[in-house]
Amino acid sequence: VLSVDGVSKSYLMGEVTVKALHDISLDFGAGQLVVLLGASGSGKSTLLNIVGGLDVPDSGTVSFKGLNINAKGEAGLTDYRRRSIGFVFQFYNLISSLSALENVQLVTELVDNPMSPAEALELVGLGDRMNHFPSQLSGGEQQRVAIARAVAKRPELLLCDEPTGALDYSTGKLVLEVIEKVNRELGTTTLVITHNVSISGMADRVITLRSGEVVEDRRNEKK
Amino acid sequence: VLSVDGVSKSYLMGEVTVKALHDISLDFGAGQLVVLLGASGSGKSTLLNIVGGLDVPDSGTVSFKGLNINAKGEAGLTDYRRRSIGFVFQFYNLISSLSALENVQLVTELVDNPMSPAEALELVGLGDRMNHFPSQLSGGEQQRVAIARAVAKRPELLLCDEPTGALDYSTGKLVLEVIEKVNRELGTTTLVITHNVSISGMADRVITLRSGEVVEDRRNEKK
Ligand SMILES: Nc1ncnc2c1ncn2[C@@H]1O[C@H](COP(=O)(O)OP(=O)(O)OP(=O)(O)O)[C@@H](O)[C@H]1O
Ligand SMILES: Nc1ncnc2c1ncn2[C@@H]1O[C@H](COP(=O)(O)OP(=O)(O)OP(=O)(O)O)[C@@H](O)[C@H]1O
Ligand SMILES: [Mg+2]
Ligand SMILES: [Mg+2]
Repeated sequence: VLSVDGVSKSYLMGEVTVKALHDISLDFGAGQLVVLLGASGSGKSTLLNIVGGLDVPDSGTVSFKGLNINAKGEAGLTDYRRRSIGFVFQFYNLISSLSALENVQLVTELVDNPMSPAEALELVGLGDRMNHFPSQLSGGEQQRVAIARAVAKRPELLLCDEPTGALDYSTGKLVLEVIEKVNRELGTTTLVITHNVSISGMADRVITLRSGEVVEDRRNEKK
Repeated sequence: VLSVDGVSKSYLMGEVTVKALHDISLDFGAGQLVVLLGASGSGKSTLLNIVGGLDVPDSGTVSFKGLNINAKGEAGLTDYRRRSIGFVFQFYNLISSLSALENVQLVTELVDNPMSPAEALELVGLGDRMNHFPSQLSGGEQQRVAIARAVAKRPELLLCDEPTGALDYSTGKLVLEVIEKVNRELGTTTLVITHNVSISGMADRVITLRSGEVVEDRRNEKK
């Protein structure tokens, strides 16, 4: 359902070229739960941003349900992002002037069949923090609002950049159960960047990046 | 060398009072390496911010080398923060218009005997990223600039809020070795908030918070 074909991305820094991604080709089946591993700076966020239509590759294509996501201009890309994708950013990207509830609501209003914002926040243990603003929330609470916002959309494609980075063991486990539940019950194709090894245990497939290249692509036989 | 005495902090949210910290009393000896554990929202960052003079308690005092840090007004507090403390923020707080090198330089210029900015960045594996701006760095790279900036000061007190949250296993291990080395070679009193269990292994003492209270305070017999 999601196809990455020959994608490369580089940055020119004076005389040095930083190759963030080099010739990445991957196909993702509907409903697959994929974990993306790799050292700091190996290209994981760059790949996720390109798949999510937040960044454009220098070469290569990304296709969703057979259609090139970059072929329909800015409007087509915005539509893809709004309707099809739930994105959990590495830096959360919450709107500081809106409460937790309003941050989730902003996104659920854009789609046809969302969860209620309150329901999504309850799922991640923030039922008693709905009226707090981002600056009034702990790091892990902000991260969980970002997760609630992404899953509340009931998206076809869920892209999560380090969803448990700021969480302790048991809160992280709670969040992973939410992600795994959404993947299983809605058939959401799910890509999770993580350093949390227990997440790879629940994945169908584990892909490892190193210096912008895929160095391992392993199927999990747990299912 | 650092004393927290009867510190409490609450937030009034409409009809509900959120008790972020409740009557915390702790003494930290010079050169101690302390790990602070606790679930998301348990009050860890609030405690660290109060110890670092970035926030003021509702009641109780914080004393550094016998002097109440809040007793000398804004000027005294600014001086305490600049000279005595290296702070690694949960959200890095880098200046987006300055390069990695300049971000570290800004801080080393304030003290008498700092490391060179280049040296500090090399220590955390960013020798080849010195001229990148924060927006041109991966999440883990930004976190490492924040760490370089804190240790380059050669501070008396090093306060780290989740210094390995965005890092993979081996990069996280590198960072912990830097923190542990600074603590050992400079005798820096070090408080580290983390969810990374391997850090508690290297600590002299492990303190656990739950709902704003200290529920465990354990000495490590490894040394
Ligand atoms: N705008 C940019 N200009 C220059 N270099 C960049 C830019 N954005 C990213 N990079 C570089 O590209 C590389 C890959 O970055 P990316 O954010 O994808 O890494 P990552 O795998 O997500 O790392 P982390 O685990 O630390 O978040 C990094 O080494 C980074 O320094
Ligand atoms: N300005 C504020 N107004 C209201 N409540 C606040 C404010 N700042 C923090 N809180 C609440 O205080 C509690 C403690 O926050 P703190 O940031 O210290 O937690 P933490 O232990 O660092 O969590 P994490 O591991 O998620 O970073 C949280 O439940 C948070 O919602
Ligand atoms: Mg990243
Ligand atoms: Mg915190």
